Amino acid sequence: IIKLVNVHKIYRQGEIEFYALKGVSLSILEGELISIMGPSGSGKSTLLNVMGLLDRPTKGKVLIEGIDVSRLSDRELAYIRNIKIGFVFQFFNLINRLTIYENIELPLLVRNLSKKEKRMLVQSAILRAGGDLSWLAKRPNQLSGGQQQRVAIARALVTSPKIILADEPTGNLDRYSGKLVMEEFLKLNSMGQTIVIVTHDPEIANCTKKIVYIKNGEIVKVDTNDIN
Amino acid sequence: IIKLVNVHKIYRQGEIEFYALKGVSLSILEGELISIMGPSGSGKSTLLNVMGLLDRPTKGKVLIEGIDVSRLSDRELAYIRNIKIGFVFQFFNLINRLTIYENIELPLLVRNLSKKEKRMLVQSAILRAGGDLSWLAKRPNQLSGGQQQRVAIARALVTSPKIILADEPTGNLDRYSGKLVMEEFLKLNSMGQTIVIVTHDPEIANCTKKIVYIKNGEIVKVDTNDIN
Ligand SMILES: Nc1ncnc2c1ncn2[C@@H]1O[C@H](COP(=O)(O)OP(=O)(O)OP(=O)(O)O)[C@@H](O)[C@H]1O
Ligand SMILES: Nc1ncnc2c1ncn2[C@@H]1O[C@H](COP(=O)(O)OP(=O)(O)OP(=O)(O)O)[C@@H](O)[C@H]1O
Ligand SMILES: [Mg+2]
Ligand SMILES: [Mg+2]
Repeated sequence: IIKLVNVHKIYRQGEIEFYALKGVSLSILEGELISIMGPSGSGKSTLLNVMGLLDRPTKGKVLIEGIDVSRLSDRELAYIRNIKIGFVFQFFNLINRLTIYENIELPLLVRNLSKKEKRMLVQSAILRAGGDLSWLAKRPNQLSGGQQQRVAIARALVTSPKIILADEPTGNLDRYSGKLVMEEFLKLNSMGQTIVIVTHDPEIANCTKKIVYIKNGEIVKVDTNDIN
Repeated sequence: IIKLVNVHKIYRQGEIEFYALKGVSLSILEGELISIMGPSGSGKSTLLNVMGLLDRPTKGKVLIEGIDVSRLSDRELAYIRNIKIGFVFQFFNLINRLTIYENIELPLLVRNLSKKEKRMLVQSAILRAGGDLSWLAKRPNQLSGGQQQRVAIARALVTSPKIILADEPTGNLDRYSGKLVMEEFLKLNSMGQTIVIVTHDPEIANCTKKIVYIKNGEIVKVDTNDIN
């Protein structure tokens, strides 16, 4: 469902060229649940951003459901991203002047839904992310770090996208809240959603069927995890 | 060195009163290394902000080295904070338009130091935090999440403050980088610095001599850890 072919991402600062990704090739099949692990600075967020069409590779191809996205305009890319992908950002990217309700509702705005339908989806999303309905009227800066993280997760879930990409979704959560989030991801995966999780937590990675290891912008190992 | 007496922190939204901290009393002796653990939303960041003079309690007293800080003006508070305390924020609070060098240098600006002295302190700080000298010319948005976290740690270390307060300093780090940070904290503690770490990671907490557990804004348990 996502295919990366020889993807490179180069950042230039004047004369200096830095390779954040060097020749990364990866195929993710529909319905897979995989984690990506690696040292800080190894390229995980960059890789996820390329998969999630938030960033274009410097070289190489990205195919979403077989479509080569380099052929698409920014507008078409944004459309595909909104329809097919739910993204949990490493630092949430919540909008401070909107309420939590409005933040979670954001991905729904391009669809033709009634006020009532949207409210049900938003409420369901925040509960599924392990959050609380009482947060909906608040603003992001009135919530704790872990609470904001769960709001970011809810926003990624609200459209029930085919593909969920999560960048360190439990980094600010205690073990219990982190478990609830993983249980929701496992449930969604059992119903067919494709999920890719970047994580530093081996306990999270151990819940997934495949672990991709990245180091210095390259994939160095892929482990298949035999879980129940 | 830090004493909280019956501290309350109340947030009001119209008629609604929410107690983020309810009657918290805590004494931290000079040279202690303690961790604070608890569920997401339990009040850890609020507690650390009150200890670090970034926030004033609604009720109760805060004493820093015996001085009741409620008697001080905001300006005097800021002065004490700059001189005595190094704070690592949960979300770093780096300034995007400054370089990494300038970000780490910030706490040094009120002191009378030569350019050379400042450069040595900044370079030492970033290395001690497990970072790399090559980051110094960059800007925060050119670094990965974990790299930014280590810059935030470096900024808290650069003045060698008596008290270091760290809010989840390893949340975005891989195990190896997290270990390097803890080793530095242990080293500083062995040289007399008082260190308080808010963490969700039991492995980090196990390196500290005392663990304070907080739940729903109250301290529920204090464990003394017998480590080598
Ligand atoms: N400005 C505010 N207005 C209303 N409530 C607030 C405000 N700031 C924080 N709170 C509430 O205070 C409680 C404690 O927040 P705090 O940030 O201290 O939690 P925490 O223990 O650090 O959580 P985490 O582990 O998720 O970072 C939370 O329930 C939060 O919703
Ligand atoms: N705009 C940029 N300009 C220059 N270098 C960049 C830029 N953005 C990222 N990098 C570099 O690319 C590398 C990979 O960054 P990335 O954010 O993907 O790492 P990561 O694996 O997600 O790390 P972490 O676990 O710390 O979040 C890092 O070394 C970073 O310094
Ligand atoms: Mg990252
Ligand atoms: Mg917090």
